[in-house]
Amino acid sequence: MKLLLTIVQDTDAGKLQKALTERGFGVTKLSSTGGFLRQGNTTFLIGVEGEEVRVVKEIITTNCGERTDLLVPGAAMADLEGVYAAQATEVTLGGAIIFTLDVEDFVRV
Amino acid sequence: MKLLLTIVQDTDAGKLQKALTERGFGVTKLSSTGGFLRQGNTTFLIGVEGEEVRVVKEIITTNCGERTDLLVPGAAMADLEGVYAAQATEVTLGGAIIFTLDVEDFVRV
Amino acid sequence: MKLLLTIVQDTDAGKLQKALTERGFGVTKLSSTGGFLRQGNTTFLIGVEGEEVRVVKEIITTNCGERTDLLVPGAAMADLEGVYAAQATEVTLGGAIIFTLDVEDFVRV
Ligand SMILES: Nc1ncnc2c1ncn2[C@@H]1O[C@@H]2COP(=O)(O)O[C@H]3[C@@H](O)[C@H](n4cnc5c(N)ncnc54)O[C@@H]3COP(=O)(O)O[C@H]2[C@H]1O
Ligand SMILES: Nc1ncnc2c1ncn2[C@@H]1O[C@@H]2COP(=O)(O)O[C@H]3[C@@H](O)[C@H](n4cnc5c(N)ncnc54)O[C@@H]3COP(=O)(O)O[C@H]2[C@H]1O
Ligand SMILES: Nc1ncnc2c1ncn2[C@@H]1O[C@@H]2COP(=O)(O)O[C@H]3[C@@H](O)[C@H](n4cnc5c(N)ncnc54)O[C@@H]3COP(=O)(O)O[C@H]2[C@H]1O
Repeated sequence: MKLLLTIVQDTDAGKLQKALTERGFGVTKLSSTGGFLRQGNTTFLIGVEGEEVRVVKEIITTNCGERTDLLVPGAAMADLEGVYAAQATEVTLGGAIIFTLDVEDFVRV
Repeated sequence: MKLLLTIVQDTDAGKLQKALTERGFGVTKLSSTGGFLRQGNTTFLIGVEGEEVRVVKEIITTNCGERTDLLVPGAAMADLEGVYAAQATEVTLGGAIIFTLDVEDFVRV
Repeated sequence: MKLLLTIVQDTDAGKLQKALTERGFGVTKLSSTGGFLRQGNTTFLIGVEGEEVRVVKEIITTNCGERTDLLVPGAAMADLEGVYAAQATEVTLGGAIIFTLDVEDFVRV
């Protein structure tokens, strides 16, 4: 068994938790804080049999992977700022960090 | 040294913490949430010398192991529900998950 | 890569977080509780390349290592307690516990 210690943004945490438990994977959630930005994030403990590690990493990537989005400022903001406001800006969202640790023994008592 | 990452129900956490520290074992407690039931639970970090892992697992089993209990509805409830309420029902309590990780180095500074 | 699971006193946590991130190290902070004294403390997850483990342990020791301090009771207290109060007493501060775990795989998605 492997333990995937996975750090994701709070905004992606609920989606990931649902996607993993719906497919029968065990998950435990810890609240954490980023060392650099000092903002809240989420650390998941996910114990997975070796042959399913690849599947779980795909689920994490689909739900939390880094992606870019076009942020078109809301109409109201555009009025306030005049002609220039309407242009879309590209922002980066999401992102996840996965540490894979080897589990010597796993037991349920 | 091994690190036992142990997930138990909140109701058993205090008992386990007391049982471990009374016997001189080091313990750190993290608040966590179950991925499936989304209820609060407790994740303990327990660093233990290799030869004492078996003892610690026994202490965890004694204090948090899965057990069944006969729940006899309180007398007041029985009055309300009439003749059928008085029967006892069997419920499952407790349960613990233990991941054993190998610790390459342990140092106190 | 190694994962340094480091438990420090709350009073030293901010200093350590700043010292590590200023030098470009990745850090995640978890709130925790000591098993024996039942007081809040801080558990850091620090993923570090193998060759930098020694440097990070030095940063932890400098910022959180156990040290003694001379506590001279405040002047106001000395007045109240008369002649004997002015003597300094030695107190122990800080201290950190570091578990080094091997990371089989580290990925950012
Ligand atoms: N492989 C793993 N990796 C990381 N953490 C793990 C884990 N397996 C269990 N846990 C942790 O231990 C708690 C108790 O798990 P247990 O298996 O006794 O009891 C579980 C199990 O009987 C059931 N369950 C859990 N996940 C399920 C799923 N995806 N589908 C169906 N039933 C599930 O619901 C109970 C409560 O689960 P919950 O998630 O709320 O709480 C879980 C979770 O926090
Ligand atoms: N093997 C281990 N596994 C997991 N976590 C560990 C650990 N050893 C230490 N820790 C964590 O580090 C904190 C500081 O431990 P330290 O050994 O410096 O300082 C300890 C130690 O000097 C003493 N102590 C701890 N447990 C004891 C016990 N069972 N019996 C007697 N003294 C104990 O009390 C101080 C505070 O302990 P507290 O538990 O509140 O807080 C502990 C605990 O959160
Ligand atoms: N080696 C490691 N060990 C333990 N935890 C780790 C880690 N690497 C990343 N993390 C965790 O993952 C979060 C996201 O990291 P990411 O690298 O995507 O995104 C990072 C990275 O792009 C940047 N960053 C992080 N530390 C930095 C530093 N010391 N100097 C410059 N930029 C940094 O700021 C973003 C947010 O960082 P933050 O610390 O708030 O939040 C981090 C931290 O909680």
